[in-house]
Amino acid sequence: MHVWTVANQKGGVGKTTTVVSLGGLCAQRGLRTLVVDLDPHGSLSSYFRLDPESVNPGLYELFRNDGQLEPAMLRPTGVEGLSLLPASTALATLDRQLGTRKGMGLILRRALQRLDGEFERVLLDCPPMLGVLMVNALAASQRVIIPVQTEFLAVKGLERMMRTLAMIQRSRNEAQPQTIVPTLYDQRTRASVETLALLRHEYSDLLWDDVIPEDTLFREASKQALPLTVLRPWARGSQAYRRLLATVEATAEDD
Amino acid sequence: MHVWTVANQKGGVGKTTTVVSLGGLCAQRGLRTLVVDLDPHGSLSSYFRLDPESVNPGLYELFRNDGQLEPAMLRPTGVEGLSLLPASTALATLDRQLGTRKGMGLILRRALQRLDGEFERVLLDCPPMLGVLMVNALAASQRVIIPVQTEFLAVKGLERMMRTLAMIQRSRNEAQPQTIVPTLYDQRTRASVETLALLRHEYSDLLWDDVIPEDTLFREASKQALPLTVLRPWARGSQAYRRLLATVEATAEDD
Ligand SMILES: Nc1ncnc2c1ncn2[C@@H]1O[C@H](COP(=O)(O)OP(=O)(O)OP(=O)(O)O)[C@@H](O)[C@H]1O
Ligand SMILES: Nc1ncnc2c1ncn2[C@@H]1O[C@H](COP(=O)(O)OP(=O)(O)OP(=O)(O)O)[C@@H](O)[C@H]1O
Ligand SMILES: [Mg+2]
Ligand SMILES: [Mg+2]
Repeated sequence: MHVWTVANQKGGVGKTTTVVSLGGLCAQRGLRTLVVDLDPHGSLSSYFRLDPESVNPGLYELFRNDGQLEPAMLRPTGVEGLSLLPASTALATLDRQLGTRKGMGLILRRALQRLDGEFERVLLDCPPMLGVLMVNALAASQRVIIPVQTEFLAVKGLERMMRTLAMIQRSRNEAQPQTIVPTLYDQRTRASVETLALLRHEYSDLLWDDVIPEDTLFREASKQALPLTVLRPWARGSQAYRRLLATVEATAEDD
Repeated sequence: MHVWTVANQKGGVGKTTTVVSLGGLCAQRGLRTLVVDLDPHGSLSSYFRLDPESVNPGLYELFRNDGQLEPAMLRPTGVEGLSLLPASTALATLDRQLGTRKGMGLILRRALQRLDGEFERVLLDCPPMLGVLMVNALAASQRVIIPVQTEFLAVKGLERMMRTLAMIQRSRNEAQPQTIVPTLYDQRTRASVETLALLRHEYSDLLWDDVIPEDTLFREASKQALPLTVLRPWARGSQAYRRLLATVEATAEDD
């Protein structure tokens, strides 16, 4: 079972879109896939028409019951082979309640290990902040995918994100490969083109060698509660995520 | 002194861009203006070339010293008449450390009251999450500006945001007016046009009657560390924020 985290402390860079797109593609290939919503705001759960105000049981109950995973927590998404472990707004209180308790960072890891025979791919959607939820996601996964918007400030934010990851990595034994993914790329905008060149210069070894282009069809797809890769398999955005998945799968073999 | 909060739990909707743009306009009009960065990721501070990893003293020290505001916390931005109270990454620990302490939600309000004669406009930039920082911002301000991206999921997120605000409002005596601002509007995209119609239907009394259009020059401006309203006063984005400020100022008279 491969577990991948999609994270960036910057908001609105395409984390949820990446989880939905890659999750949809894995399911379409016949791999039993689970997507997990760690964001108290619940974008991933809303995408699949669940209401984070009334989800129960969900990820919050998993944390409150010390990692006890119940079958009722795994929900259908309307896409064959794709299941969802939804978020609820109550997750926003976890940092205050459990943030300093010993072993708090390993709860999700232990819970997902029990699913080993049931799923082949698990994707974790993180909230746009560094807290106990992101720490849990990083501890539970073998690889981190970091979407970055191709604009100047996002590169500054990426420096901080990489420092955060380095800090968290120090407490792991095995290395955790990272893939930086340029998103919302608009080749007509000078800022996009220049930022991509800057990223290629500063992060040449971790940066994916392609980009996810801006594609307004992503907004249509979220309205239909379907991944774009399912709704319009040949849209520009779908093709780009298909190329990304090929790269991640090729390097994941060594995980 | 008018204090306005710009907040939305959804990431990447234009919160920081709104604070920078409105702050720039107020300063250009000769109003002494302060912008405050409450986001541990520090986008507003980075915008004006401060490094959230090394800011000290900043907002974190203000919270740690129980609201003690020192002159060294107020920094220049390179824009005449515009000052910045910067964030540091350490703010991410506040929820865990201070989240349940009594009176924790009023620290910023008390600190800003001491600036009453020094500034005429204060704008608070919130992180994309509900926590002690957002609660402080809402308690310290007379009005809330809520940027919303014109896409389907954002409207679902807005419902949750409004419920959150209603929950926090219950503990206030005076009403806190709210202005919902459609951002990143692209009239060529069906999802944008349909979502705007939906917003106009569901939130007719709180919704601003205009939109902030998608304008790639915002990305250029952040690269120059200048508000777009200063760099290119007649860009589409600048003109839209000028119209928004006119609406907010007209209704703020009653605050
Ligand atoms: N390649 C793309 N082209 C066009 N729109 C996109 C693309 N990727 C994402 N979007 C849109 O941008 C917005 C933000 O994307 P998304 O919600 O996935 O970001 P996020 O990083 O998960 O945000 P948050 O920080 O709030 O969790 C959404 O409206 C989404 O539809
Ligand atoms: N009207 C607009 N047109 C084009 N780009 C915009 C517009 N408003 C904001 N942006 C761009 O969208 C991105 C997100 O904006 P911004 O950082 O202001 O959002 P935010 O809500 O503050 O994000 P976060 O949730 O991370 O704090 C930035 O790259 C910004 O330059
Ligand atoms: Mg998201
Ligand atoms: Mg911001």
